[in-house]
Amino acid sequence: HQPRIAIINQKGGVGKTTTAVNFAHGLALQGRKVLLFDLDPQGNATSSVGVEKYTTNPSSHEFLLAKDDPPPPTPTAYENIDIYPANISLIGAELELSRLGEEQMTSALRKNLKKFNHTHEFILFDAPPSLGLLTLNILVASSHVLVPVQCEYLALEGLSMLLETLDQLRDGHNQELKLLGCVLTMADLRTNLTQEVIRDMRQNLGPSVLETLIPRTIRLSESPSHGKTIFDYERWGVGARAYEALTREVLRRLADE
Amino acid sequence: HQPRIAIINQKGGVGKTTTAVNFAHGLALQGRKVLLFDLDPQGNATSSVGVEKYTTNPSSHEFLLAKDDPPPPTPTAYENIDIYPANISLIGAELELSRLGEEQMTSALRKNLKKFNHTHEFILFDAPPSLGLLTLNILVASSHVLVPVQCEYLALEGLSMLLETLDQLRDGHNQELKLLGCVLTMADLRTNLTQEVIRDMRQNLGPSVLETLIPRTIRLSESPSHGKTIFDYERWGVGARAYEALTREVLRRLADE
Ligand SMILES: Nc1ncnc2c1ncn2[C@@H]1O[C@H](COP(=O)(O)OP(=O)(O)OP(=O)(O)O)[C@@H](O)[C@H]1O
Ligand SMILES: Nc1ncnc2c1ncn2[C@@H]1O[C@H](COP(=O)(O)OP(=O)(O)OP(=O)(O)O)[C@@H](O)[C@H]1O
Ligand SMILES: [Mg+2]
Ligand SMILES: [Mg+2]
Repeated sequence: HQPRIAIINQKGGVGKTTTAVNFAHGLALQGRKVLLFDLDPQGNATSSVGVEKYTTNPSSHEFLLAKDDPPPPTPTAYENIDIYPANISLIGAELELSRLGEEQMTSALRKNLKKFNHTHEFILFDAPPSLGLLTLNILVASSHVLVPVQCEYLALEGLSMLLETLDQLRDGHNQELKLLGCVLTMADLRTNLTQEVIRDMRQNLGPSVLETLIPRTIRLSESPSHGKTIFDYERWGVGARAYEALTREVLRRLADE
Repeated sequence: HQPRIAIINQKGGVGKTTTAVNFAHGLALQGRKVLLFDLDPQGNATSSVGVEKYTTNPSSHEFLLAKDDPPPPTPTAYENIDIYPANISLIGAELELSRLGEEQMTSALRKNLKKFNHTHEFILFDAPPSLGLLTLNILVASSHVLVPVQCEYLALEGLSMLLETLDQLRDGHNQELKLLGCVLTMADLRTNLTQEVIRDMRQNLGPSVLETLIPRTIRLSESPSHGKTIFDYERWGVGARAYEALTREVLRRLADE
């Protein structure tokens, strides 16, 4: 069983890319082989693992719209992590998908994943901040969903809309889709706002909120500028330890299924 | 001359909504009548000014796709600020726009703005975090663009892509489109990262970067949970003073044109 995990939230700047990249490395350090898809046209996940964007490497866009056998992924500097990098043509992907017609436009990624013979134990998808066709393709192709939620008021606002969309998908296009959980990010426990958001989330969503809190730490926002994951940038800091704890908690939740 | 200002950045969580709402109130306090369009399906601008989302008020979605005369806007609790609130059907807007055909799909908003007889001196558009059809409609309908840029590395990555898109639009669909400038947000001057981003931005973009810096302050992230702008929440704090300075700087730049 190879979990395919969508890391999504249409709210912007909540830590989707930071979670995708550091959770990928957390898994890799546990000896799991990980395949990371960067499906955000900005290509933040690609550069956060030190891979050049917009090069001739086969991109996530090529994989998504491949007519024949999909191309191979690109290795990264990290053992056990391969990537399909973002490419500038991903900007036009949603329009290209909408022209495939009702049936195909949300299942192009799933179709090509089925054709792809790979040895990875985990597939992670980094999504753009929207509920458009790219994110819908990811959700239709995934087995699980991890939702980063920033400890801010505005980040709570769109959450019920997102969770409803997941329910609709489960009833329709993708019956196997499970919510792995919500992970609270950029938590600053010195502020009332963070404490209120954590309390609200745990009261309303209970066990769907992961125990692990990701603290706000400047090291997490510095590491991408060096093209490094947090484990490579500050191996034993609070950021790396939080993503290590997140990795362990997700592995436990998957084992308990 | 009524400036129509697009507040855009496809990078998520950089302060688009916070800037749209507080700049709107900054203008209103200077006696200018402002019309705010919330074109992000999340509806953060709508709730940040204390207006109920997803009600029967004529929404920005209705305005965008109106076949006859567009409906009137909704007043807010603030003198001089009216709004077209976001509505849940905005989620489907991009697909609806794509079905209007090549010619109309990016000019629907501009067309309806021309039909609309209003007394507002400024129109502000809050955009979702993408360069899809909603944002393109905003850019085609606007006279100016204000780009909030968070003082973070990942926020710099997508900026050149965005500025290129603006150049292409100016050569094509909208010759009058001017870059008002980039405004640096969530600046924490105690960190090297913020100082590096500010230095990079000023070196590379020079006068396109506004002088005004918006500091990171918890009050700016608390005010939306009370449905208040920063001027209403903490009138003389650092957040309100920064947005007051931003308002004055933008008015100066417009006067110098
Ligand atoms: N725990 C953290 N502490 C401090 N900074 C963080 C943390 N997590 C993420 N960041 C920073 O916050 C910003 C937003 O995070 P990130 O880009 O991962 O969010 P995102 O949800 O992927 O954004 P987008 O919606 O644009 O895809 C980035 O500059 C990132 O470096
Ligand atoms: N100067 C600031 N200081 C502290 N917090 C801020 C500041 N500006 C914005 N915020 C908070 O940061 C988060 C992101 O800001 P905001 O929602 O305005 O960005 P956005 O670009 O509109 O996001 P999206 O891409 O989702 O539309 C919000 O929770 C907001 O309250
Ligand atoms: Mg991202
Ligand atoms: Mg916003």
